[in-house]
Amino acid sequence: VIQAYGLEKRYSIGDSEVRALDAVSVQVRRGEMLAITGPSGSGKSTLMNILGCLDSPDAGTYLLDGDDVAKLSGDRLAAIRNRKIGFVFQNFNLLPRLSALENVELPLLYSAHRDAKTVARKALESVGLGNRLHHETNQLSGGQLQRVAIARAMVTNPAIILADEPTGNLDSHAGGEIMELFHSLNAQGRTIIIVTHDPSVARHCRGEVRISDGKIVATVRHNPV
Amino acid sequence: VIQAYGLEKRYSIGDSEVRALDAVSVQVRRGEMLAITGPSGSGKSTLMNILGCLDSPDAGTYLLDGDDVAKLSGDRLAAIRNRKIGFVFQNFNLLPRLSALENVELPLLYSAHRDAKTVARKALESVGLGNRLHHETNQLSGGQLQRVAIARAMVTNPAIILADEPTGNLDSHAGGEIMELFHSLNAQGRTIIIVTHDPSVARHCRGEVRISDGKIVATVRHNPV
Ligand SMILES: Nc1ncnc2c1ncn2[C@@H]1O[C@H](COP(=O)(O)OP(=O)(O)OP(=O)(O)O)[C@@H](O)[C@H]1O
Ligand SMILES: Nc1ncnc2c1ncn2[C@@H]1O[C@H](COP(=O)(O)OP(=O)(O)OP(=O)(O)O)[C@@H](O)[C@H]1O
Ligand SMILES: [Mg+2]
Ligand SMILES: [Mg+2]
Repeated sequence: VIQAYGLEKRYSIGDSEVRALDAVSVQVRRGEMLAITGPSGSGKSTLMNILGCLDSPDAGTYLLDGDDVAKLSGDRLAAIRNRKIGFVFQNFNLLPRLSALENVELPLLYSAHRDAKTVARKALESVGLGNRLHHETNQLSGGQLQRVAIARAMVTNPAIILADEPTGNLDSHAGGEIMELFHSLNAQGRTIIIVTHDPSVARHCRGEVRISDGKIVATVRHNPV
Repeated sequence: VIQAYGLEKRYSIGDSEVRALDAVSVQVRRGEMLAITGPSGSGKSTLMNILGCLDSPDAGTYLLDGDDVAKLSGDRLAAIRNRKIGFVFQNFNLLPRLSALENVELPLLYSAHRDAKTVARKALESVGLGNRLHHETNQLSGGQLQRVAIARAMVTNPAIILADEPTGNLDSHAGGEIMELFHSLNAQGRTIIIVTHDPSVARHCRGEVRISDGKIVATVRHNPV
């Protein structure tokens, strides 16, 4: 479902150049659960943003379900971001003045979903936040905010979930619950890509791609745990 | 150096009450390195904010170096926050339009420090960001932002460092380097309190306080690793 070839992403700061991605190629089959790992600053979020159609590479090709993403219209890309892909951001990207429930129903309001509040409530209950629905973002703990971001990414029933370090603020129990949730979403046929620093999260995934300094340095097959 | 007795913190949302802290008492000796652990939402950040003089409890007493914090003037509290305590925030709290270097030198500018840029640069080098000094916060990875927050907390040479989940966005190598840094700061006599979800970080600390649902449920002594 995802075919990326030769992705390049460069930044210039002053007179030095950062090669955030260097000739990166990734293939992900439909229904796969893949981990992306690597040191801090190695290019994982940069890759995820390109796969999530939030950013475009300086070179290389990205085919999503056979479409060349670089050739799609703005409208088509927006539709893909809203309905095909659910993105859990590393820094959550929640709206500060809104409650957990309001944040999670937001993607549904764009498509005038009839039961937005009910669907949003169930998503929050599935991440253990049924008793925090009306707390605003400044009234929630770091790990609760992370779980609101996870709930929001699931709520449009996306075919692809991209999760950028979804358990960094969670204790091992809450982290384990999130991995079970991802497993059940994957069992429904969704494609799941998880950036993680946690080896136990990576072990849960059938495949693992390791990135270092903007390059893919290894592709690993795990026996499922 | 830290003596807290019977701390209470309550919030009202709608008609329900959240007891974020419930009769919490903690004593920390000078030069100790202590971990605070517990599930997401259990009250760790709430406790850290009170210990860091950023928030006040609804009940209970907090003595810092023998002073009753509730009785100190606004000026005295500001001086303590700027010079005695270095705080690494769970959500970093960096200034968006500023570079890594500018963020880290900010606490030094308040006290008109003569060599602010040099001290800030060395702090960033000590967390592996010597080649990212001039990147602004939106040009840094999640783990790089976390390390900028750590550098900023060290730069005023504080006697007490409070770090709220300082390795959540770091791979195990970078996380290990941060723990070595904390160890060397502790060896210089500084008191270090680390909130963490990472058992390997907790094992590095001589003592561990476990919190659940706003209450302290265990105090553990580790043999040093
Ligand atoms: N807008 C930008 N301008 C300049 N450099 C950037 C920009 N965005 C990212 N970088 C650099 O590109 C590199 C890769 O960043 P990226 O966020 O993809 O890393 P990461 O693997 O997600 O790291 P982490 O595990 O710390 O989140 C980093 O070294 C970062 O400093
Ligand atoms: N301003 C507030 N209003 C209402 N409830 C709050 C407020 N701040 C925190 N809470 C609640 O108090 C509890 C403790 O929050 P705290 O941030 O201390 O948790 P934590 O242990 O740091 O969690 P995490 O590991 O997820 O960061 C949480 O359940 C949270 O929802
Ligand atoms: Mg990242
Ligand atoms: Mg917290």
